[in-house]
Amino acid sequence: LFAIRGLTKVYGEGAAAVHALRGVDLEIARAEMIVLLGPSGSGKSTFLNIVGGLDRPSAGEVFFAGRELGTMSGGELTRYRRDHIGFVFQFYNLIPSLTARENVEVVTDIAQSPMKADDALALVGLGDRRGHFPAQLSGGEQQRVAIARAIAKRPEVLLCDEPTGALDSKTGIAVLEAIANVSAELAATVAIITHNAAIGAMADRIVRFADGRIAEIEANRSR
Amino acid sequence: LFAIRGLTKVYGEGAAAVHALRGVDLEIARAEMIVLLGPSGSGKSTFLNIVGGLDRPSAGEVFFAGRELGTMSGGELTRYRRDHIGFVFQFYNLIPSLTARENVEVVTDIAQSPMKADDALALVGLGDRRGHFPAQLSGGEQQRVAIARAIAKRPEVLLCDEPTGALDSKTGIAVLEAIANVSAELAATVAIITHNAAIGAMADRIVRFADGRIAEIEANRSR
Ligand SMILES: Nc1ncnc2c1ncn2[C@@H]1O[C@H](COP(=O)(O)OP(=O)(O)OP(=O)(O)O)[C@@H](O)[C@H]1O
Ligand SMILES: Nc1ncnc2c1ncn2[C@@H]1O[C@H](COP(=O)(O)OP(=O)(O)OP(=O)(O)O)[C@@H](O)[C@H]1O
Ligand SMILES: [Mg+2]
Ligand SMILES: [Mg+2]
Repeated sequence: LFAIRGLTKVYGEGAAAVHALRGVDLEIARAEMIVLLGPSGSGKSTFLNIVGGLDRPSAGEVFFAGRELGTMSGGELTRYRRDHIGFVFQFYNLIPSLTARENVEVVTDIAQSPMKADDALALVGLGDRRGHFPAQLSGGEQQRVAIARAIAKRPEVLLCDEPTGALDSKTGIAVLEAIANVSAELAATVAIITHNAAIGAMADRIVRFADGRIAEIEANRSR
Repeated sequence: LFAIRGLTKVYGEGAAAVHALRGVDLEIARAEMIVLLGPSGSGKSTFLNIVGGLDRPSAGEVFFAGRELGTMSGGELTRYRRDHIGFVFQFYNLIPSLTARENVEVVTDIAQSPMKADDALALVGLGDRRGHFPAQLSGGEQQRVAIARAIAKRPEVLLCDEPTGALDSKTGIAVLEAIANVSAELAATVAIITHNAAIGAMADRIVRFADGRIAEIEANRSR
């Protein structure tokens, strides 16, 4: 489904230049689940943002179902994200002036065949927090709203940036089961950035980043 | 050093009331390190915020060296925080318009015997990111700036809310060593909220929250 070639991203210039991605090659099959691991600062979020159409590379290409994202205008990238991608952001990116339910509905109101917002919130254990604003939610509760928003969309592609970072292991497992069940039902293509070994166990392949490159790809032998 | 009695915090009213803390009792000895564990939403951040003088309880008392925080005015609480507390926030709370180094200096400029900002940033592995703004830093790098800011202050009391949530295990260990070394040097009193078992291994006692109460306190047998 995805073919990524020579993906490069440089921030800044000259002596201050930061080479966040240094030529990344990867293919992702339809309905596959891959996990992205690697040290802090190794380029994982930058990679996911470009694949999700939220950022543009300095060089290289990302093909999605044969279309190269670099040829898309801003409006076309917006439609690409809206029609195909569910994204769980590392910083949650919730709208402070909307409740949990409203934050999910912003996305489901324009999706093709979404879940009900309340059903998605129930799947992540937040049924009784629907009317709360982000400032009235704990860290882990905010993260779970961000996850509910992405899975409620029932997207073809689910991109998750550290979806369990703020969660205790029991809540994290419940959330991973929600992600796994929804994606299995949709045969979704899933890429998850995580430090959580339990997610590693669910993946088809494990992709290790180091210093802006892919250092290693291994098939998950425990599956 | 701390005596906490009947600490209670209720948000909202009537049917919508959320009982975030339901009468928490705890004593914390000087130079002790305790770890706070518990499910998402169980009251850990609320507890730490009140102990750190960032929030006020609905009922109950927090004694710090014999002074009850509930008797302090807003200005006295501000001085309490400035003079005694280093805080690592679950949401980092960095100032977007200041660089990493400037974010640390905001705190060290008014501290009694601080580290140099550059030394603290080096301790968390960010020596080469000092001039970056928060938006130019990865999630884990932002979290490390927040940690550097707290430990650079060389505080008497260090309160950390999920300090390694966004970090891979190797970076997390380096950061924990920085926290452990700085606090040992100062004989600081440390309370850390975490899901990271490695931090649990460093603690004197493990305090488990559930549903706004302390469910269990155990001495750390592996020390
Ligand atoms: N301003 C608020 N209004 C209403 N409820 C609130 C408010 N702030 C927090 N809460 C609720 O209080 C409870 C405790 O929140 P707290 O942030 O202390 O949990 P926590 O243990 O830190 O969770 P996490 O591990 O997810 O960070 C949560 O259920 C949360 O929804
Ligand atoms: N706008 C920017 N300007 C300059 N450098 C940047 C910018 N955004 C990111 N970087 C740098 O690019 C590198 C990769 O960042 P990225 O967010 O992809 O890392 P990451 O693997 O997601 O890290 P983490 O695990 O800490 O979230 C980092 O070293 C970061 O400092
Ligand atoms: Mg990241
Ligand atoms: Mg919290």
